[in-house]
Amino acid sequence: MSRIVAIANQKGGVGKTTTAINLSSALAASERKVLLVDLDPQANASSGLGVNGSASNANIYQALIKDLNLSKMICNTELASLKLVPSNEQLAGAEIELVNLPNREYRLQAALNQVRDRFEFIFIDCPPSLSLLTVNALVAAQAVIVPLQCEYYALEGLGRLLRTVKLVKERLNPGLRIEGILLTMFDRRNNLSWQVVEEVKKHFPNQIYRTVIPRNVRLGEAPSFGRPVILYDINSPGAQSYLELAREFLSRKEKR
Amino acid sequence: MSRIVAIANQKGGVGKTTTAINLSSALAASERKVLLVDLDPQANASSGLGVNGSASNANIYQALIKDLNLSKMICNTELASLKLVPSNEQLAGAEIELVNLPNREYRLQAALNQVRDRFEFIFIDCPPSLSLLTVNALVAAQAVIVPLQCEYYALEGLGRLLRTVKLVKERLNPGLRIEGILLTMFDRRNNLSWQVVEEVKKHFPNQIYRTVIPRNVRLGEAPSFGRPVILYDINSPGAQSYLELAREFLSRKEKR
Ligand SMILES: Nc1ncnc2c1ncn2[C@@H]1O[C@H](COP(=O)(O)OP(=O)(O)OP(=O)(O)O)[C@@H](O)[C@H]1O
Ligand SMILES: Nc1ncnc2c1ncn2[C@@H]1O[C@H](COP(=O)(O)OP(=O)(O)OP(=O)(O)O)[C@@H](O)[C@H]1O
Ligand SMILES: [Mg+2]
Ligand SMILES: [Mg+2]
Repeated sequence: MSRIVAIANQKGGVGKTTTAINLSSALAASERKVLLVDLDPQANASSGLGVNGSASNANIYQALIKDLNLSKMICNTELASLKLVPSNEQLAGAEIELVNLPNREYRLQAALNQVRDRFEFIFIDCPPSLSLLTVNALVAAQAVIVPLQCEYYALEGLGRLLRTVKLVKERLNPGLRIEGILLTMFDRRNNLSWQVVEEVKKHFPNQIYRTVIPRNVRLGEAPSFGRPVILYDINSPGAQSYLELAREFLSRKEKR
Repeated sequence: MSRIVAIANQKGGVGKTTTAINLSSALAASERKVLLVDLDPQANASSGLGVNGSASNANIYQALIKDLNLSKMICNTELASLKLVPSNEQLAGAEIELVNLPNREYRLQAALNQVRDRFEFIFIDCPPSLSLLTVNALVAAQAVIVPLQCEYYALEGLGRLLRTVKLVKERLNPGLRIEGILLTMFDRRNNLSWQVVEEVKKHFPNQIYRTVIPRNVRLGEAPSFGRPVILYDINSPGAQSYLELAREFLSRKEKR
C-alpha cells in the first residue's frame, strides 16, 4: 500500500511545486515507484515535468469531477519510475462544481484508491488556498509536508495551516499527520532567513526537517526546460538538497 | 470619483501584497486619499500595515457576505491619508458562501460604491486564485495591475490571467482594462530574470511598466514591523522603486 503525502501551504510561492517535483524525482531516481498528482489549476507540476495537461483528456479534473478512472489519467515522465496525473485549466472551475457534489471532500481519496497498489509513494501538489481542492488532498493523504519560505508572511500563515490540518484530522481524516515542515529559499546572507529558522525551530522542534533548501537559481531554471533539477543540473545546491531531503524522508519513514 | 484598481495574479508569491501596500503608501505619502481593500483570507495586507483583522468585526467579510456598510469597516494606518479595509480568516469561507448568493460577482462593487467619493484611489489586494473573490475585484475595478515575478512559472501563468481579464471585460465589466504589468523581484545577476523581462517586453510592449522592482530584502523585512517600506527604510532600493512606480502610475493617469 502506498503512502499518500500532500504538499500544502495556502501561502503562495513558497516552493510547493518545486518540492513536489524534486522530492518525487529524487525518490524515483532511487527506483522507488512514485506518482505525482497535480491538483493545482495552474498546472505548474505538469509543465515542470514537460507534460502539457491541456493537450489531452487525461487529467485530474476528469477523475475528480467526471468520475473517470484515474489509471487512464496517468502519464510518463523522463524518469522511468515517476508517473504524473496532470492538471489543466478546467480544474479552476472544480472549486464551484465540487460544492454541490455528494461526498465532495472524499472524491480524490476515492480516485486514488484505484491506483494505490501500483506505487510506493503518491505526492499531491496543492494550490495556494485552503479550498475544497486542498481539503480533498488532506483527506486523501496520510501525511502533509509543509514547504515554508524563509519569509515573514509565510511564517505568519503557518499557524492557520496547522489549525486547518487539525480540523481535517478531527472531522474527516483521523489518520492525517504532519510529515514535516521544510524550510525553503533559505538565504544565509540575510537575517530574515535566520530569524524565520529560529522561530520555526522554537515552536515546532519535532516537525522541522533537518534538510534546508537553499535559494538556488537552478531550481527556477529547471522548469523552463520541463525537467526536474536532478536531470537539469545534478551538482547544483538545489539538486543536492532535494536528494538529501529524499534520504531524510525515507529514514523518517523507517523510524515510524 | 475614485479610480478602483485590482492587484491580481493567480500565481502565488509574485508580490501582489507587497505592491498593494507599497504603491498605496507611496501615493498616500504625496497626500492622495487612498483606500486599500484586503480581499485575501491570508490577510497579509492587513498585518503588513500593522492591523489585526481578526480583532474586531470590521473587515471585508462583513461587507461582502453580511451586507454591512463598508464605511464602518474602514480603519486607520500609520499614514494619515491611507485607510484600510482589513481581512480575516472568515473570508476563506466566502468562496463557498458566494456561490449561491444573488449577484455574486457584483457584491464588492456594490460595497465599494458606498465609499468611492471619499478616496482618489482604491486598491484591492487579491488572493492567489481566479476564484469568485478575484472575479469580484475584477468586476469592481476599472483597471488591473499585474505583478509578475521574474520567474518561469509566473510568466507561464500570465496568458491565463489575461484571458480571464478579457472574459470578465466581455461578460461582467466592459470598462475593465490592464493598467500595467509590473516586473517584481528582478535580480540583475541572474539570467532567468533577464529572459523573463525580454519575453514580456516582446509580447506586451505597451502594458509593461518602465519601473522594475528589484529583489530587496528590506521589502521582506518591513511587514514584520507592520509598516510599509517607505516608513521602514525610505532609502532602500525597494522603497525607492515603489516611489518611482507611484510617479509612473500618476503620469499614466494624466495621459489617458
Ligand atoms: N529554493 C529555491 N531557490 C530559488 N528559486 C526557487 C526555489 N524554490 C522555488 N523557486 C522558484 O520560486 C517560485 C515559487 O516556487 P513554486 O512555484 O514552487 O512555489 P508554489 O508554492 O508552488 O507556488 P504557488 O503557490 O503559486 O503554487 C518558482 O518560480 C520557483 O521556480
Ligand atoms: N521585490 C522584493 N524583494 C524581496 N522580497 C520580496 C519582494 N517582493 C515581495 N517580497 C517578499 O516575497 C514574498 C512574496 O511576496 P507577496 O507576499 O507580496 O506576494 P503575493 O503575490 O501577495 O503572495 P500570495 O500569492 O501568497 O498572496 C513575501 O514574503 C514578500 O515579503
Ligand atoms: Mg505551485
Ligand atoms: Mg498576497
